[in-house]
Amino acid sequence: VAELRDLRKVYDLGEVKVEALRGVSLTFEEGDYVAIMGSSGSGKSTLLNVLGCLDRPSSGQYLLGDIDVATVDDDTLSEIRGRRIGFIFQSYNLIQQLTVVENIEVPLLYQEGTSPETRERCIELAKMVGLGARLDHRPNQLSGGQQQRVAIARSLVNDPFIILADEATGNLDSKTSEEIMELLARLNEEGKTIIMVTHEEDIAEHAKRIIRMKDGLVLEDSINSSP
Amino acid sequence: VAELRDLRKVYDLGEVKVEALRGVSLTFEEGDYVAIMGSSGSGKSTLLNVLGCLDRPSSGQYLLGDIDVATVDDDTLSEIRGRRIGFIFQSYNLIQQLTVVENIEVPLLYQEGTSPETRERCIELAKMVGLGARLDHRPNQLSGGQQQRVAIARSLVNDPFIILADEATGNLDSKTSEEIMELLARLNEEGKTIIMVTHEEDIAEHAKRIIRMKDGLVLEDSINSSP
Ligand SMILES: Nc1ncnc2c1ncn2[C@@H]1O[C@H](COP(=O)(O)OP(=O)(O)OP(=O)(O)O)[C@@H](O)[C@H]1O
Ligand SMILES: Nc1ncnc2c1ncn2[C@@H]1O[C@H](COP(=O)(O)OP(=O)(O)OP(=O)(O)O)[C@@H](O)[C@H]1O
Ligand SMILES: [Mg+2]
Ligand SMILES: [Mg+2]
Repeated sequence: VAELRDLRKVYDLGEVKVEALRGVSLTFEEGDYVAIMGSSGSGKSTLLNVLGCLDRPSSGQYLLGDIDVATVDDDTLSEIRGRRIGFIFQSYNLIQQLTVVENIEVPLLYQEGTSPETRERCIELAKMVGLGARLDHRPNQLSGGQQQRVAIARSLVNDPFIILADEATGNLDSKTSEEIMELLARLNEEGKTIIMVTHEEDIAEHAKRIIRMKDGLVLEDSINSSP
Repeated sequence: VAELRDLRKVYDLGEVKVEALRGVSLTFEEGDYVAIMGSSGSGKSTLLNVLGCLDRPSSGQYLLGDIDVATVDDDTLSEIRGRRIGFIFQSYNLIQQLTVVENIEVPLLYQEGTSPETRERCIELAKMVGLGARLDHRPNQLSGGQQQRVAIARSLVNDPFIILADEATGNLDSKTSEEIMELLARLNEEGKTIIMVTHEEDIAEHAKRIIRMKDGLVLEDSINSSP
C-alpha cells in the first residue's frame, strides 16, 4: 500500500545541511501494524511526514498505492492526504481557538464538509477517547494527555486507510494508553494500516512488525515475535 | 522547603467548574526526589504549576521556604520563581523565533541579565543535553526530543533549588532518557530538590518517593523501596 525507495531528506539551512533521511527503502502492506523506534533525532518524524504526504523527499521515490507522490501537484497531494491518511502529530497541532469537537471536525472541512451527522460523529469520537465531558473546552483548558486524545480522535474522523501516529501515547498514563492501544488494535483488525512511532518498548510490543532507525537509516526491520 | 496545606484549584469556565485539585496536603524537604504519577487529567500539571508559582490556588496554603505564596504580589512571585525554580513544561513552551542557545538564555533575561560568561554557560548546557551541533537551530528545525532537551537545559540555567519536571522524558528514546535521568540524579546529589511528573514506571523508579494522584487528590504517598 506504500513503498519508499532509497528515500532521502535533507534540510538545507544555508551553511549547515541536516541529512534527516539517508536512503530509506521500505514496503508497507495493507493491514500492516508497524512500530518505528530509534533515538531522538534519528529521523522518525521526518519519515512519518513523508509517508503522510506532509513533506516531499529530497530524492528517492514514494509510491502510495500506485501513485508516485513526486509526480503529483500540491492540491492532489492534499486531497490524497485528506481522504486516506489520519495523522497524530508529536506536538498535536490543535487549533487554540477551536473547541474539542471543532478541532476533531477540522479534516472534514477540507473534504466532505460538515453537517449535523458529521458533528454527531465528532462527538462520538470525543467520547471514544474519554473526552465526553470536555466537548466545549479549548486546548488551553485541557491537560496534556487530553490534548493528545483530541489529536487521536481528529486523526480518525475521515475514516482513513492509513493511520500515522507520532508518539501518540507519550503523555498518557498506562490505563489511558492501554485504551488507545485497544482502539488501534480494533482499527487494525478492521483492515487499517497503522504505522506508529514510539520510544516505549511496551507500546511497540502491540505491533506486528518493528523497525528501528538510527541516523536517518533503517537499522533493523523484523516481525514482532511476541505481540 | 515547600508545603501545601489543603490546596484546591478550581477552573471556572462559567457554566462548568473543573475541580482540578480538591484538597492536596503535601510536604517536601530539601533534597527530596519525588515522582508524581496518576491518570490523564488527575491534576498533576496543575499541582506542578502551583508549586512553580505559575498559578495561584483557589484556596488552601502554599508555603515556599517560610513565605506564604498567597500573601506575595505578582512581581515578588516572579522573582522567587526566577531565582529558585527551574521548570520543564509538558509542552516545552520554547520561543519559536529564538535559537537553541537564546531559548536557554531566556530565564537570565529576567534575573541577572546576559553576558559572554552566561552565553558560555548556555552553550555548555546545550552540549550537556546533546545539542552541541544544534546551537543555532530554531525549535521548528528540531525533532520533538531535541525540543524537549532545550526545555531541560533552560530549566537549569538559573541554577535553581527546585526542579519541576512535567513529563521531561516523554519524547525521548530510552538511551537519551537514561542520560537525562543521570543528570537529574547528579543534581539531586548536589542537593537540589526534584519533583517530576511521569506516567512511566521505569522513570518513576529513579525517584526516592512516589506520589500517586487521582481526580485532584493524593491517593498514595510512599517511599520508593527500590530506587
Ligand atoms: N485552564 C484550564 N481551564 C479549565 N480546565 C482546566 C484547565 N487546565 C486544566 N484543566 C482541567 O483540570 C484537570 C487537571 O488538569 P491537569 O493538566 O493538571 O492534568 P494532568 O494530570 O497533568 O493530566 P495529563 O497527564 O493528561 O497531562 C483536567 O481535567 C483538565 O481538563
Ligand atoms: N525543519 C527542519 N530543519 C532542519 N533540521 C530539521 C528539521 N526538522 C528536523 N530536523 C532535523 O532532522 C533530524 C531528524 O528529525 P526528526 O524529527 O525526524 O527526528 P525524530 O527521530 O522524530 O526525533 P525525536 O525522537 O526526538 O522526535 C534531527 O536531527 C533534526 O534536528
Ligand atoms: Mg519525532
Ligand atoms: Mg499534565
